[in-house]
Amino acid sequence: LAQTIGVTKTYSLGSGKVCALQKVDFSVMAGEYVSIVGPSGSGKSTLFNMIGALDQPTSGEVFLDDIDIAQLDSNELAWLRCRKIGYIFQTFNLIPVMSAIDNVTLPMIFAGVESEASVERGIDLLDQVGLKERLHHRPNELSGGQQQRVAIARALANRPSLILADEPTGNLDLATGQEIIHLLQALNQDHGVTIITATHDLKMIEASDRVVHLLDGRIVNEERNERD
Amino acid sequence: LAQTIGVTKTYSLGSGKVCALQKVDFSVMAGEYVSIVGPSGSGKSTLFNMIGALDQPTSGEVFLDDIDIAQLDSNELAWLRCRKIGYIFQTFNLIPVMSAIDNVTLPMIFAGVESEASVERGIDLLDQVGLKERLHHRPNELSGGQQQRVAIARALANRPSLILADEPTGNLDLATGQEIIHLLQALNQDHGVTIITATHDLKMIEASDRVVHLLDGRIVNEERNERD
Ligand SMILES: Nc1ncnc2c1ncn2[C@@H]1O[C@H](COP(=O)(O)OP(=O)(O)OP(=O)(O)O)[C@@H](O)[C@H]1O
Ligand SMILES: Nc1ncnc2c1ncn2[C@@H]1O[C@H](COP(=O)(O)OP(=O)(O)OP(=O)(O)O)[C@@H](O)[C@H]1O
Ligand SMILES: [Mg+2]
Ligand SMILES: [Mg+2]
Repeated sequence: LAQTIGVTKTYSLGSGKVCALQKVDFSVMAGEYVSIVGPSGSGKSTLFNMIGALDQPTSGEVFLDDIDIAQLDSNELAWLRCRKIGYIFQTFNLIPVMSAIDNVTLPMIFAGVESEASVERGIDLLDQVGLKERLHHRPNELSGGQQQRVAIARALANRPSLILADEPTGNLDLATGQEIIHLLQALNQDHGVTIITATHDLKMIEASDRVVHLLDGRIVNEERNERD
Repeated sequence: LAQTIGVTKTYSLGSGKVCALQKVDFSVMAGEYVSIVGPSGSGKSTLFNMIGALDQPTSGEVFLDDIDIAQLDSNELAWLRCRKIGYIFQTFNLIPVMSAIDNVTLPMIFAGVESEASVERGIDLLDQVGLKERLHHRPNELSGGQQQRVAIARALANRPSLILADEPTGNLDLATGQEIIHLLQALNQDHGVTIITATHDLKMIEASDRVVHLLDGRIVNEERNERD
């Protein structure tokens, strides 16, 4: 479903070059649940930006459904990011002036879903992440973990076939984190949604089929989980 | 050192009232290391805003060093927040247009520390959190966990006697998180700094003297840790 071949990402700042990813070969099969683990600064979010078509590699290719995304025009990329991929950002990236329900329905409006159906689905998604009492709160009227859960609900809005979850439980207590892990697991097991998470949450790692270790921008290890 | 008496915080939105804290009696002795735990949305950050004088209770009092902070004028409050209290925000709150080193030295400039000494201390603090290679990166040129560590370094800049750490390891892998736990522990044990953390990190909770459980804006349980 998703593949990076020889992906390198180098940032050039006034103070020098930072090599965030070095020749990363990474692939995920449709329906897989993969966790990417590694120290802070090892390149997890950068890899997600490559796979999610939010940024371009300095060299190497990224394929989604066997299509080289560097060949897509901006409309095709927009469609990918809106319909095919659900991105849960590490720093949430909610729209500050919009309420929780409006943040969640926005991608559906972009996808052409009519207003009543999108509000109904938005309420259902926010209920699934425990926020049905917070529909009309704006991000600054929500706790950190509540903002994180709005970001999660939003990523699921258009029923994406690929979810990129960047540290989705970082701001959650263990019980709420478990609910999110089960939510993602159910999408994977019952609906075949492909899930890639960047995480250091051991429970989330346990729930995945495969764990890929990143260190200083390189994949250094990979292990399969024996799941029943 | 810090005490809340009957602190209640109610937010009124168009859609109704939210009672974030209900008659909370909470106190911390000088030199203590206390963890506040509780589900997402239970009131941890709100309690921190009360203690850190960043917001006012709807009713009840907050005392710092036996002074009712509601009686302080804005200069006295500014001094408190700059010199006495170090606040590590759950969502970092770094200044986007400034580099890591400038973010860390800013509180020192406000405290009247002269420029060369503040840069020297800033570099040392960033080194202590593993970021001496990232001094000139701005927040959007840093990973999530690196931004969190800049926020930690900044909170320590003026050698506060009270640190409020709101989920300081939420974006960190276990090894980096351990470094932060040891850093805070050393400040507490070697320098008598009072530390209050809001966290769901079990390792951080283990490191504290006392654990206070919050649920729906109320303290529901408290336990002492037997530490060697
Ligand atoms: N725009 C940028 N310019 C320069 N360097 C950058 C930029 N963005 C990221 N980096 C650097 O690239 C490296 C990888 O960053 P990335 O965000 O992918 O790490 P990460 O594994 O997600 O870390 P974390 O667990 O802390 O979120 C980091 O060392 C970071 O400082
Ligand atoms: N400005 C606001 N207006 C309305 N409600 C608010 C506001 N700020 C916070 N709340 C609500 O107050 C409650 C407590 O929020 P708080 O941020 O203290 O929780 P928390 O324990 O820090 O949660 P988390 O673990 O998710 O960070 C939440 O239910 C939140 O929705
Ligand atoms: Mg990251
Ligand atoms: Mg909070």
